[in-house]
Amino acid sequence: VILLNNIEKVYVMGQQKLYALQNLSCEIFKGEFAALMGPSGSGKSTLMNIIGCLDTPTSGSYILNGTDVIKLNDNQLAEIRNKEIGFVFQTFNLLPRMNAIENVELPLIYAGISKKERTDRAKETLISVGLENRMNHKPNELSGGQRQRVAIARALVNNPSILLADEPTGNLDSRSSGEILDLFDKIHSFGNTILMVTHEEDVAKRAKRIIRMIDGHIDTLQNIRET
Amino acid sequence: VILLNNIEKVYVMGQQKLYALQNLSCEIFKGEFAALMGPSGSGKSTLMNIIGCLDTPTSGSYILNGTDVIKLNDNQLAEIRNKEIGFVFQTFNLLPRMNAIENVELPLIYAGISKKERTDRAKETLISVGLENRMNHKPNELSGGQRQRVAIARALVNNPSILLADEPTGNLDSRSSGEILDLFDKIHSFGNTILMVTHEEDVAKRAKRIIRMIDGHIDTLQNIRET
Ligand SMILES: Nc1ncnc2c1ncn2[C@@H]1O[C@H](COP(=O)(O)OP(=O)(O)OP(=O)(O)O)[C@@H](O)[C@H]1O
Ligand SMILES: Nc1ncnc2c1ncn2[C@@H]1O[C@H](COP(=O)(O)OP(=O)(O)OP(=O)(O)O)[C@@H](O)[C@H]1O
Ligand SMILES: [Mg+2]
Ligand SMILES: [Mg+2]
Repeated sequence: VILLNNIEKVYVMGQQKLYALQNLSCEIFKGEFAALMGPSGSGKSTLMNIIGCLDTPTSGSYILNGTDVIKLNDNQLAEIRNKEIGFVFQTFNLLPRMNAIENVELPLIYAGISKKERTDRAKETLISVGLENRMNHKPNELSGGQRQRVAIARALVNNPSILLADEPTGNLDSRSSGEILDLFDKIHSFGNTILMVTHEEDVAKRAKRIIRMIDGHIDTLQNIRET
Repeated sequence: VILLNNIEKVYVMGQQKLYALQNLSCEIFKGEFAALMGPSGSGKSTLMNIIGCLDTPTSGSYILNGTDVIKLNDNQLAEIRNKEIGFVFQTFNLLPRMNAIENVELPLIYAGISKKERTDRAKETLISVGLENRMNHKPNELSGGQRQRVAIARALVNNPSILLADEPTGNLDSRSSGEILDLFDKIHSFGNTILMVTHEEDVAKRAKRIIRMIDGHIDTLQNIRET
């Protein structure tokens, strides 16, 4: 469902070129639950942003569900992001002046869902991540792990066929982590595709495949050793 | 060095009172390296903010190095924060328009250090957290784990006698984590006091004592079981 070929992402800084990704080729199959690991700065978030249609590569091709994503215009990309993809950001990116329910409703507004149904679905999703007692809190009235779970709820509320989660348990204790991973298992069992960045081996083991990155590309040698 | 007695922190939300901390008493000894653990929302960051003189309790007493902190005015608190305490925030709190070096120099500006020495010390500290190749990057040009390490460098640059670190390895792979924890060991060996929040047992084991919190207070039963 996700096919990346020879992806390159370069940042130009003054006279220098910084290769965040280079020679990156990778395939994620429909309905797969994969974990993405690698050292800090190895390009995981950059790769996730490209897969999530939030960023475009400097070169290379990205075919999503048979569609050549690089050829799409901004409106078409926004439509894919809203309908097909749920994204949990490493830095959450919640809107500070809205409370938890309002933040989680956002993807449903774009999808044209009625106010009553939006509120019901947002509440339901917040309950599923253990936040029924924090629905009216704004982000600055929430703990780090509670904000993380609002970000997860917002990614799930539209029932996306592809869930991209960048360090979704980075601020969660082992029990809340376990609850979130159980939720991911449930979503996976419905046939959805999940790609999750994590730096914790215990969390990665909950996925069915571990993809390792190093210096901006896939560490194929390590991947071969592990299978 | 840190003595908290019967600390309470209440948030009033409309008609309700939310007890983020209640009946919390705790002592941290000079030169100790302790880990603080507990479920998401149990009050760890709230406690850290009070210890770090960034927030005041609703009631209770806090004696730091023999000084009654609650009686101090804002200027005196700012002085303590700058001279005695280094704080690594759970959400980093870097200034977006400054690059890594400029962010790390900030505590030294308050301390009245000259420009040349500030830059030297900031560079040195950034090298010690593995960021010698990212010194001129702004936060949005850095990965999550790189931003975390800039936040750590900023907390260390003033050589504080008390280091408060809220989830300092939350975004780091195991190798970068290990390097940061080695650095903490070194700081500890110089006689400094470290209190570190973490949700990972492996990281907590690097400390000499684990303090567990639950529902806004210290879990004394669990603490007794572990000693
Ligand atoms: N806008 C930018 N300009 C220059 N360099 C950048 C920019 N954004 C990212 N980088 C660099 O690209 C590299 C990859 O960043 P990325 O955020 O993908 O890493 P990561 O694998 O997610 O790391 P982490 O585990 O620390 O979150 C990093 O070395 C980073 O410094
Ligand atoms: N300004 C506020 N108004 C209302 N409630 C708040 C406010 N700030 C924090 N809280 C609540 O206080 C409780 C403790 O928050 P705190 O950030 O200390 O938790 P934590 O232990 O650090 O959690 P985490 O592990 O998720 O970071 C949480 O339940 C949170 O919702
Ligand atoms: Mg990242
Ligand atoms: Mg916290």
